[in-house]
Amino acid sequence: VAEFKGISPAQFFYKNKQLAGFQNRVRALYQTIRELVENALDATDTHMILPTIKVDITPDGEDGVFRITVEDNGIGIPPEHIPNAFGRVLYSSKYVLRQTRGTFGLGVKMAVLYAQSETGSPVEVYSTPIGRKRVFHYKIKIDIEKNVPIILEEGSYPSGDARWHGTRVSIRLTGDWGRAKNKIYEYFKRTAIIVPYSEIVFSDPEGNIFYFERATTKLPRPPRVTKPHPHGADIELINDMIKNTKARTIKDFLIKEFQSIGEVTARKILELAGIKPSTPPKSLKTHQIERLVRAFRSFKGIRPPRGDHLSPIGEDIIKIGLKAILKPEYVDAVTRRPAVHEGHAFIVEAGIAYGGAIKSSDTPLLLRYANKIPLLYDETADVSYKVLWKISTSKDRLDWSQYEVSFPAPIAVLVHICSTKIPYKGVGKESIADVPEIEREIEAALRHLLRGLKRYLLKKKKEMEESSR
Amino acid sequence: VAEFKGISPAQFFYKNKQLAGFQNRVRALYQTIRELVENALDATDTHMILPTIKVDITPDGEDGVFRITVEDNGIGIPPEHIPNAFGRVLYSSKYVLRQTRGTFGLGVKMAVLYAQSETGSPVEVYSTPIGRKRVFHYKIKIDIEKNVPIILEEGSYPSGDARWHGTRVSIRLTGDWGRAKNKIYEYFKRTAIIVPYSEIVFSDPEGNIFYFERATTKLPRPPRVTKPHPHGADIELINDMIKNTKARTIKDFLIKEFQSIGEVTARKILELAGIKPSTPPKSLKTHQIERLVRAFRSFKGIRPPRGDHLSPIGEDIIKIGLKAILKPEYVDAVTRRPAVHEGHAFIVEAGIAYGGAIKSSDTPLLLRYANKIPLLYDETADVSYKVLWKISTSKDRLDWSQYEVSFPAPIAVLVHICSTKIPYKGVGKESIADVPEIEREIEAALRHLLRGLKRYLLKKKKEMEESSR
Ligand SMILES: Nc1ncnc2c1ncn2[C@@H]1O[C@H](COP(=O)(O)OP(=O)(O)OP(=O)(O)O)[C@@H](O)[C@H]1O
Ligand SMILES: Nc1ncnc2c1ncn2[C@@H]1O[C@H](COP(=O)(O)OP(=O)(O)OP(=O)(O)O)[C@@H](O)[C@H]1O
Ligand SMILES: [Mg+2]
Ligand SMILES: [Mg+2]
Repeated sequence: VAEFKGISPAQFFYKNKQLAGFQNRVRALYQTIRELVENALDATDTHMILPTIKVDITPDGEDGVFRITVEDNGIGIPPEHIPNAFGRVLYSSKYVLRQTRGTFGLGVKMAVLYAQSETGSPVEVYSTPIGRKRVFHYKIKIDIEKNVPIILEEGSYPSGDARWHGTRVSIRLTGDWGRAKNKIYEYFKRTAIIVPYSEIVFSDPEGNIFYFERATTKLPRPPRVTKPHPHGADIELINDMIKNTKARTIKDFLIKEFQSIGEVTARKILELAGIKPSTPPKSLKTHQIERLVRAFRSFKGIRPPRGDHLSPIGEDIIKIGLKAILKPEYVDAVTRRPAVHEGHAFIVEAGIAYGGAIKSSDTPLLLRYANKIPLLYDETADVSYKVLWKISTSKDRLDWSQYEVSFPAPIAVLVHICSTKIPYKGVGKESIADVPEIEREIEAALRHLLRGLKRYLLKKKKEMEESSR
Repeated sequence: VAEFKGISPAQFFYKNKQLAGFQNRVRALYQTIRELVENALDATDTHMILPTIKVDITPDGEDGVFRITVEDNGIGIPPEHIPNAFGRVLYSSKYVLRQTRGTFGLGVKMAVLYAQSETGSPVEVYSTPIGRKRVFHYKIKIDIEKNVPIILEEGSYPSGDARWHGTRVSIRLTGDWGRAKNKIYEYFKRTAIIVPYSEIVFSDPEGNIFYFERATTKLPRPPRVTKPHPHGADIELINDMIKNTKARTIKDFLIKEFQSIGEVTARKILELAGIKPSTPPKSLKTHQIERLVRAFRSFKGIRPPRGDHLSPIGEDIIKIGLKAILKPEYVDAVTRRPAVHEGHAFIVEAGIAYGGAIKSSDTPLLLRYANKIPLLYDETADVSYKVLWKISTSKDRLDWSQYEVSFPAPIAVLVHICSTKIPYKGVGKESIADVPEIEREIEAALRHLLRGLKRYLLKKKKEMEESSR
């Protein structure tokens, strides 16, 4: 007799923690740092705050047990939402259509689940939301069966500094520092490259303190919430939008709730779908919504989504970051125009750094980023690696020597993809699927930068030849 | 002001369907076939039933819309569980510690979610559980916001044949048959290789009918439910086990609820953990359970898990499958002894097929399987590919020519990993993480088979030299 049961999302992700990057004590330590730092950065640069982030990893009690603390000067978390934000899997402030690092509503909860299953310790949260004058603090565990927070302690006290705001999160877990440290050091370096406007202080369990100073006060333009585009729509998305709309007619619904649909386009789409423009949206039947989705897909006159809600880093900031951390002799960057994939706009940016303090190596150093998050694992499964490999090794493709580069060479290549929907291959956010539109954009960006590098190398070669006469 | 909210697992997987292999109309068609066929096989061979499976893909209405129907002679589904089995994400009969293809409680629901969002159609289910004399039928959609089934139709009628039992599932969705067909054909061939005891009839949208006949009536031994092993335990697993145990003392709890713990081992572990053997399990505090987990990990005297609950395919059946589908001149297979990873036993099996009808190619054809499921995508991210590549290309490794093989060559390599916990890299089950213990087992199995192939090729070379004198 088969045993049927349902489980909660907390049970699901606890049982399958390897899907989220928590498969062992090496990866769990790394992933916890990532999840906390990425939440801290989302709470700052997304809101035009210059980030100041303090990270501590300290041995705590038994061998192999560490306390990880991350503190930021971000927007803080309203106290009524703190228990669910840390204690309920699939709870988030980022379930809106805006480019942020966080997207799943899972990250910090994975760290809490892991810590609680390894040391039994709750997460400790201190937070002062902008404009509030108190520090709110909580000790939280997760009731895995019910997927609800267990509040072990809560309270508040007056904040010492009326202008301070931010969050401090502290987690106690088992980790393998020895095996994880190189990846963690690399994570901080790559974070400093992509957010050179951030000040980061990292103190490790061996007593070392790493200070990444703020290399610029320039911030990228902030991301904005945008509306869905018809090409990203299906029946269930429309059902959900209809539930929440105040529009009284289907024509107004299309114009108001979607991007890229004006009066003329709305009428044409409705005509194609055989639906009267005055129809109340909430009265539509499923087969009518199906015809609407078909009309979206077959009607050729819908403008592609714009990209101005996105938040690219920008060529200046990319160059500042590469210079500050890699100290190359030559650096360049390019931000491509917005492109589209399944109704979501995306922007590819790339950077190249050559020579100087960069070590020579048989292959270029590939620095991958998605929505300003550094991706360090699963390189060979990633779309950027595929493009770089194709440029480097395909018989029918141009090769590096065509750009005056012969390996071993001191060269680093940065690729950043930003979008309201990143096609991550897994919830652990380590690699990006090889979507053809994204592949094309990365290749175009890299070739543009390689042409610039070639001009530089040719000029340098010429100068050396002249000076040696 | 940040917009906080929680979402259901149905909303989560609907929004992130690319994580589960439903990223576009090519992959969705392929993945739907997989999920339905894998459920059908779980309902048969796991229960010592020779599988007979019928698969139809038929154009249905508009261009690009298909109806997929899969019918099996399996154990069926009790009617009271059908709505949740098809309409509630994270609902399953396979959340027990036993080797099955299904593990997540998500597969068929992803197909239902995709179909409903693309065509608005419900899934249609017909089922007669073993021993019942009626056919129970349902039309079900998923309430995505609440993650509960919506039953559009239900009923039952007397089954025509008192001995018939099984299930028929029918789904209507949009798909790109042209781009998906080669992968789907390959999926059926690779399924026929691994379950040659199964009869499969597949009729495609072009009117072709593919009949994979039952090549043997030998079935692998069925998998059995097993108990957790202490090395796979953490605080939350033990909490959960304590909730459900009838054991009155912690000593009896350890002996009864875990595998590999007898009287002596139980006493020694409890001594190490500083817990009295007579302590009632439900009275233990978190810090005591933490000491128990430490004792599990530090005590050296715990036998590794046995593997006899696992269900390897077996060398005979692997060879039958390879012969029936690839028609090689030479075939061999090996089933390794059980090994262990994080408290879960696993068995690696491998097969090799050479010559005959196999086409020569620059690289060996790699056939990957996990718990009898063929894995066709993400090959380069998979542990088997990594091992094969390492054997083939590392400078310090033996290469293929050492085994008398020079490329191009007509060679196929099969790797099957079975376990109560497969370290899949994603919920779409396409590749397996490179866990060192698994890597070692695959390499040992392949080298064993390559030595056998070498003997065959040397013998063949000698015979040809002698006959040419
Ligand atoms: N340091 C922080 N400052 C402000 N808000 C935070 C901070 N850390 C967490 N939060 C809040 O808690 C929520 C849950 O965080 P969590 O990491 O689980 O999910 P997420 O960041 O939304 O998505 P993802 O799973 O992709 O990380 C966030 O959406 C955010 O609102
Ligand atoms: N053809 C079938 N015969 C018998 N039971 C079935 C069949 N199809 C589905 N089921 C039942 O429905 C449940 C849910 O199926 P679903 O594919 O969603 O999850 P699963 O197979 O348990 O896990 P996974 O997500 O890994 O596939 C199964 O556990 C099984 O009990
Ligand atoms: Mg997060
Ligand atoms: Mg399944």
